[in-house]
Amino acid sequence: MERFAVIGLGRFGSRLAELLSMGGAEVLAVDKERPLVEEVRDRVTLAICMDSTDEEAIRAQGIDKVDAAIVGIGDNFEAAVLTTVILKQLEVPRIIVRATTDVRAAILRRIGADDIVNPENESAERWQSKLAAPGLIDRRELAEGFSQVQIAAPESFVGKTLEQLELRKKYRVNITAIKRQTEETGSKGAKKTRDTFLSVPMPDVVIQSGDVLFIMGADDAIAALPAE
Amino acid sequence: MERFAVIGLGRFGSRLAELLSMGGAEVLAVDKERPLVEEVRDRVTLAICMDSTDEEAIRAQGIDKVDAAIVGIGDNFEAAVLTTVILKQLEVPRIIVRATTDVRAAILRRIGADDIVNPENESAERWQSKLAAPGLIDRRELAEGFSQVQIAAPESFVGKTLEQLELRKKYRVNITAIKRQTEETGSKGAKKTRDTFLSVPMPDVVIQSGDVLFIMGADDAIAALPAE
Ligand SMILES: Nc1ncnc2c1ncn2[C@@H]1O[C@H](COP(=O)(O)OP(=O)(O)OP(=O)(O)O)[C@@H](O)[C@H]1O
Ligand SMILES: Nc1ncnc2c1ncn2[C@@H]1O[C@H](COP(=O)(O)OP(=O)(O)OP(=O)(O)O)[C@@H](O)[C@H]1O
Repeated sequence: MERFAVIGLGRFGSRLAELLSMGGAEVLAVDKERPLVEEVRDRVTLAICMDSTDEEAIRAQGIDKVDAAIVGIGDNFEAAVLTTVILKQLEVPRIIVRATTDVRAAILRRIGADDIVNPENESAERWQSKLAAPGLIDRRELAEGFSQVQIAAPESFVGKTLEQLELRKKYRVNITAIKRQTEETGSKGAKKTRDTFLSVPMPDVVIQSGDVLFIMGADDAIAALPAE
Repeated sequence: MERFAVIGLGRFGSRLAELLSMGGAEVLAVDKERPLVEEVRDRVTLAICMDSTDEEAIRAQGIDKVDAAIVGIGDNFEAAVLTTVILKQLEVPRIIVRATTDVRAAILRRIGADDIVNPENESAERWQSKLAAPGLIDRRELAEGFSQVQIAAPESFVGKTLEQLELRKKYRVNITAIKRQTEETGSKGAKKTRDTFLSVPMPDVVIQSGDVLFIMGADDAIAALPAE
C-alpha cells in the first residue's frame, strides 16, 4: 500500500492529495493553515496542521515514514528549502518539490529534490507550443530535442497511404497514431461525431482530410514537415 | 505573424507571454498591477497597465485585435468571467481562459472560453498517475479512456521480441516507442549513458531490462499489462 505525504495544500497540493487518496493510497496532508487542513480532512487518510520546517513535528507525526513526499509550497521558498533538507536527512525515498523559477529548481535539486514540479511553467510551455505553430495541436517533449506532436494532417498528405508518404525515409519521423473523427447516425437519425484512434497504423492506411497525426521524431525533423 | 493578448501576468501569464515572444509572435501583455507590467516590458511587444474588465480600454488598446487571447487571471473569478465575455463580444477568434476549479471551468466554457487551462490541476493529475502506479513513469490521456503511457519494461517481457509478445493481439495495446539507455565510452575512457529512442520499433526488436516502453491503448487494456 503506497503512502504519501503532501506538504502544502494550495490548489496543486490539495488536488494531488485528493487524487492520490481516490486512487487508493494512504495520504498524510500537511499545512500550517488550519482552514486548509480542515478542508481536506475527509478526503485523505490524515490531515495535520503543522509547520513542515519543524523537524520535531515531522518526526512526531511520522511525515517522513512515507514512500514519497510532495512539497507543494509555492511562494515561501525558504520553507520549501528547509522542508526538503529535513525530508532528505530523514531519508524519505523520493522527494518531489515544487519550484516557481528555474533558479529555485536548480537549488532544490542540489539540496535533495529528486523531482521538480512547476505547474504554471509546464502549462505555459505546453500552450506556447500549441499556439506558436497553428497546425500543431499538441507537443510533448520526450527527451532533449525529441518530441511527440499532434498535427493536423497537411493537405499534401491527404489521399496518400503511409507507405506512399515514406515518412521515416523522407522526413525522419514516425507516425505512432491517427485520430480520426467518424460520424455516426444514432438510432433516431441524429448525427454524432466521435474520435477513433488507429495506433501504430498499417502502411496501407490512407490519410483523410481532418485526420490528426501523432508523430514522433527529432524536433528539427518535425519542424521540417510541410505545413500544408 | 501571429499576435496574442496575454491578460494577467502571474507566473503562468508572464511565462507564457515571454515564451510566445521568444517564439517570434507579437505579444500584448496586460495586467492591472504596474510592477508586473514593468517586469515584462522588455520581453514582449507591448506591455499595458489596465483593468481587463474595462471594455473601453480593451478597445482603445486593441487588445481584441489578436489571433488569440489568453486570460491568465487566477483568483479573481469575476474579472476572468467579465474579461471573457468582453473578448467574446469583440469576436476574438480564440479565447483560452484559466480556471481554478471544475465548476469555474464549466461556467467559463458556457460564456465563451474555447479552451480551459488549470495548471495546478494538470500537474496534480500528471503526478498522481506517476505516483499511483510505480511501474508507470508517465501517462498522457489522449481521449476519454485512451492514453499513452511510459512504463518500465516488465521483467517477463525482457529477452522477448515484440513479435513474440504479440502485444496488439494479447493485450490490445501498441508499442509506439522504446527508450533505451545506452552506455558509451568517451575519449578518455569515461563511461556516460544517454537515451536512444526507437520509434515505431520493428517486430524483431528484443526488449532489454531497463527499457522504457511507450504504449498506447485503452486505459483498461493498459491496466491489464503485467507489472513484472
Ligand atoms: N512551513 C510551512 N509548513 C506547512 N505549510 C506551509 C508552509 N509554508 C507554506 N505552506 C503552505 O503551502 C501552501 C501552498 O503555498 P502557496 O500558497 O505559497 O502556493 P500557491 O502557489 O499559491 O499554491 P497553488 O498555486 O497550488 O494554489 C499554502 O497553503 C501554505 O499555507
Ligand atoms: N481585472 C484585471 N485586469 C488585469 N489584470 C488582472 C485583473 N484581475 C487580476 N489581474 C491580474 O491577474 C494576475 C494573475 O492572477 P492571480 O494572481 O490571481 O493568479 P495566480 O493564481 O496567483 O497566478 P500564477 O499562479 O500564474 O502566479 C495578477 O497579476 C493580477 O494582477
